[in-house]
Amino acid sequence: MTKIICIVNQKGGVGKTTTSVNLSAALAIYEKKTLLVDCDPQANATTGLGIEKNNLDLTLYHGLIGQAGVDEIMVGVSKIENLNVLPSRVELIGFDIEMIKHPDRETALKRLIKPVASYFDYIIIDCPPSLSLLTVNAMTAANSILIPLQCEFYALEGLSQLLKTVDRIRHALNNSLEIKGILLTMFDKRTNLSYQVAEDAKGHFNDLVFQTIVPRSIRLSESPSFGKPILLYDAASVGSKSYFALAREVMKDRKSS
Amino acid sequence: MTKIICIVNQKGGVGKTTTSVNLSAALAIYEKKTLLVDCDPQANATTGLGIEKNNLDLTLYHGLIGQAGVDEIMVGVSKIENLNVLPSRVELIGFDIEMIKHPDRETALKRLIKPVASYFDYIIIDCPPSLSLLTVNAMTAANSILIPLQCEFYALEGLSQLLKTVDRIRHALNNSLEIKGILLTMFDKRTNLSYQVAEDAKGHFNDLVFQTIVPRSIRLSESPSFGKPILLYDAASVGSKSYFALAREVMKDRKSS
Ligand SMILES: Nc1ncnc2c1ncn2[C@@H]1O[C@H](COP(=O)(O)OP(=O)(O)OP(=O)(O)O)[C@@H](O)[C@H]1O
Ligand SMILES: Nc1ncnc2c1ncn2[C@@H]1O[C@H](COP(=O)(O)OP(=O)(O)OP(=O)(O)O)[C@@H](O)[C@H]1O
Ligand SMILES: [Mg+2]
Ligand SMILES: [Mg+2]
Repeated sequence: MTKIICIVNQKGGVGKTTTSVNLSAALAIYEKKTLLVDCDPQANATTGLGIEKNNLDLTLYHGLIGQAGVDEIMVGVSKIENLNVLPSRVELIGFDIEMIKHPDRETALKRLIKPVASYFDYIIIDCPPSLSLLTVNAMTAANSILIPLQCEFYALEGLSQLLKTVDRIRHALNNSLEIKGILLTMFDKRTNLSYQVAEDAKGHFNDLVFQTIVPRSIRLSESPSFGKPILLYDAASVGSKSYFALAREVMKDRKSS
Repeated sequence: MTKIICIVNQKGGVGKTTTSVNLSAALAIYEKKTLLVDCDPQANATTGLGIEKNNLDLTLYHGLIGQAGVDEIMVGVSKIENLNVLPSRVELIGFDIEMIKHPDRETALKRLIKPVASYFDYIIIDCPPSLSLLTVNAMTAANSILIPLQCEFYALEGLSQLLKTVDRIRHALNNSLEIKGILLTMFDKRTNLSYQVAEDAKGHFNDLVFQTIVPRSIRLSESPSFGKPILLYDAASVGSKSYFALAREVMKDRKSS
């Protein structure tokens, strides 16, 4: 059964795209057939994998509004064999407004990927920093969510709101949606704040928090400017090791709830 | 004439709230009568100023949907005399959907603050990380926008999209909307990336980029957990000095376009 994981947190800049890109790449390098869906109009995951947006005819937007099939949109990623992408571009910004009156607006993504889902071991969905119709689509198509939690004060505040939204989606649209885990990101061992946030998260959420913690690392923030995941940009770096470790935890299919 | 500045960027985590809170506090300490409007359902600016959300009867949401007047919602900030706030809480998340059919949905904020606007020298509006109805309201109520630009690769990507949206708002809803400036944030002098992004921004936008550059600073990220702006938490820190310098530039009313 294909594992469809949606990377979600309405707090901005917490590492959703960085996690989507590098977790997908690590799973592919571990020879899992992986599809990355860029569900954010900012299209950072598309750029982060070196895909030239201006050369694309069709993007996720065209699939969601029914103008193209999933096979027409899907592209490969150079040097990573088992990784495919449904790329995005800025036109995706029109999706929420255009689908407002459409009766099945929450299941557009689920219906789009259905024909190819069983071909993949993992489908990873990157979300925008909001609880908009795009994020609802991602949570409806997924069977679990992974929450990146930046080790900063404001990031902890938004977590309870996110979990309430997950409950609502579970009751209304997708009753099999589980929480795969909470990933601590940008952990800076020089600050008390990072240790405090990590302690708070483990105190509240226990073993929902992944063992893997991604440290703040300059190499991680540099790799998107080269259009490469960290695993190709600097395989020996601490960022790369963290995302391989995360992929191993995800593959072990830790207890989720 | 009251200067109404909206702090906006749809890229997440770039320093919108940190800039809103600390710029407002600095202007107030320079004895300018200042109102901070927290237009983000995450309500980080409300927390960052130490306002206890659960003790509030009314928040910005109630004002925007017409259930309360601006004077009923406004609260003061302890230890900063010239600073008032229109606080938020999570219920603001319902605004976009509830107002979808309302004919004047884009001007709800403008109409709410109109009765008190002339009492203030500056009104600073913090926005969520999306180009939603809340952000459109903020850009319609404002006479200028200030764009925090994190010195990272992904942050530069989204800028052209934001400027297109500003143009659209200027033509459709608010023809006097100017760009006050672009503020470089989280500048890390240890990385090439920061220098590259700063050079790119100055190359493209010339003197729209503020002279003040806010460095990455641990004290800045710690201050919200104490419910204080950096100016009260650690007045001697580099973060504090940067936001005083920004306030001086804003007050000088630099050439804007
Ligand atoms: N562990 C890390 N160490 C250092 N920088 C990081 C790390 N993870 C992410 N970054 C950088 O931090 C910024 C924010 O990360 P990213 O864009 O992945 O977050 P996001 O949650 O996807 O943001 P948005 O809410 O805008 O979608 C990016 O510039 C990224 O390169
Ligand atoms: N100059 C700085 N140095 C270090 N940390 C900073 C700096 N500015 C902001 N931060 C921290 O970075 C994180 C993101 O900043 P902030 O929340 O202000 O961004 P934002 O754009 O308002 O995010 P959102 O898109 O979610 O609204 C916060 O945890 C904040 O404390
Ligand atoms: Mg992202
Ligand atoms: Mg914010």
